[in-house]
Amino acid sequence: SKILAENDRLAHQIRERFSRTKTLVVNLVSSPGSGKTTLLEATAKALTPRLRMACVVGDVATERDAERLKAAGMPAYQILTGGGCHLDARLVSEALAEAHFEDVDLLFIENVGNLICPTSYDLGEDFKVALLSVTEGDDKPFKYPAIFSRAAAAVITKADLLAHVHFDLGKVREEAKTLNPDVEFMVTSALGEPGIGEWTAFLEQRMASKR
Amino acid sequence: SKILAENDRLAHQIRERFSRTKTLVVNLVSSPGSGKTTLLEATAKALTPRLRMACVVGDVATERDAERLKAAGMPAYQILTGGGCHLDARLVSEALAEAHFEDVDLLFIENVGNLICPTSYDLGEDFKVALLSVTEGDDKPFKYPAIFSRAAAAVITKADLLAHVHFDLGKVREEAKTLNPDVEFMVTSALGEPGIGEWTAFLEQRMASKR
Ligand SMILES: Nc1nc2c(ncn2[C@@H]2O[C@H](COP(=O)(O)OP(=O)(O)OP(=O)(O)O)[C@@H](O)[C@H]2O)c(=O)[nH]1
Ligand SMILES: Nc1nc2c(ncn2[C@@H]2O[C@H](COP(=O)(O)OP(=O)(O)OP(=O)(O)O)[C@@H](O)[C@H]2O)c(=O)[nH]1
Ligand SMILES: [Mg+2]
Ligand SMILES: [Mg+2]
Ligand SMILES: [Zn+2]
Ligand SMILES: [Zn+2]
Repeated sequence: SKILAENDRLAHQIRERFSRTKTLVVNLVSSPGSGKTTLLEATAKALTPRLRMACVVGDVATERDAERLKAAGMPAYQILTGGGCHLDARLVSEALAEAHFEDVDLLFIENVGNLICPTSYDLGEDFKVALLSVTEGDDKPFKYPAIFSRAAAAVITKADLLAHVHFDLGKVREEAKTLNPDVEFMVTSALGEPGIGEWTAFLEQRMASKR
Repeated sequence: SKILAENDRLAHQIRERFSRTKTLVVNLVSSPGSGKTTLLEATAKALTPRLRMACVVGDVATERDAERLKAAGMPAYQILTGGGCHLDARLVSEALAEAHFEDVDLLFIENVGNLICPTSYDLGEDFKVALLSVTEGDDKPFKYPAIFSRAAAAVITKADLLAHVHFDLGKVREEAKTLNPDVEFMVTSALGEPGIGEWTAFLEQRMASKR
């Protein structure tokens, strides 16, 4: 369609720009409340000042997420979609024109909380990451297959709560791998055990291979 | 727009049909994994056989939710949207033509897991209900204001987990009431304390006022 063609043109421009600067661009997609912002707060604390990071964050309303990220030491630019259910390349490229995130090693895009619509939009990212919290149920990969098929990583979040909920990690891994055999499947907690070590190691590995 | 006008025509037909039979029609909207199906399973167990209930449930993929509901004793018809991020009146009216849910007191529509898009579609329901789990964060009403402004009830789910997460019930209630002063705000757990008493009382009250 014409809309996607225009989107892809802008996404291509973004990708070109960040391949010149060797900036790794990561697009985080999840349901509302799966822990995108909390993971980024923990990432800011773990990797600053060694790496220079920034985030463009999309929401329907409020600047809450950008405020949280800035307080955690990560420069952040808030996109307000005014009701839109996903980010597209136009919104991201307009944000980048305003935000001036020049010298960054890692650019995060925190998408609007939505496990369906953001899947089909290329934002110029190197890859998408799907977050799934242990509190959402272990049936989600097959129920929302598109994002799990396209994401480079499936990040299980809030694993510190595993003792309190029913969540069969093996089943979720199997479903994720069925949809996408190459997916990096990792288990994290931004607030407790096991921490975010698998996540930061994955980012470092992907940055190295972009260089 | 033409699409919404056609949607509203079909929604009107659905509403007419169920006002003749005095069936209460409830449209449940939430993020993926907030607990819609689990609440309906508990509702089936609490209200059967006194009330005759049925459910039309929408998902992108799998029949898992309809299977769960049928196993809990609630007749259920699964709509597969094939990628669509919300139910519309056409999908619901086609499902009703197949499902033959004739003599029911309560018809539930479990919408696709998505806190944004389902808000704008009238499905012929008497009202929408927004579910928000305590594990998703207490910042959501203002971050996703449209559904909380339009829902007749804001149902907090998984309250048995309150001891393990940060969730300020007072703040969430205040935000929900700011967006919609008439909203019925209730706190539930389908698996533990405090149970679903406030929810079933609300349904009975709304059924009585439709009769
Ligand atoms: N126990 C626990 N709670 C977490 C963890 N990560 C996030 N949370 C909680 O989950 C809730 C939502 O977290 P957010 O980071 O705001 O989620 P989000 O995906 O950014 O939400 P949206 O931007 O609205 O889509 C908050 O109450 C967090 O405290 C974790 O690792 N462990
Ligand atoms: N502790 C606790 N967990 C719950 C409760 N209700 C639901 N859950 C859990 O939350 C997860 C998701 O529940 P579902 O009922 O499948 O959620 P849903 O909203 O129907 O999900 P989708 O249909 O995919 O949008 C499952 O692991 C449930 O066991 C509750 O009251 N307490
Ligand atoms: Mg966030
Ligand atoms: Mg469900
Ligand atoms: Zn959408
Ligand atoms: Zn939609």
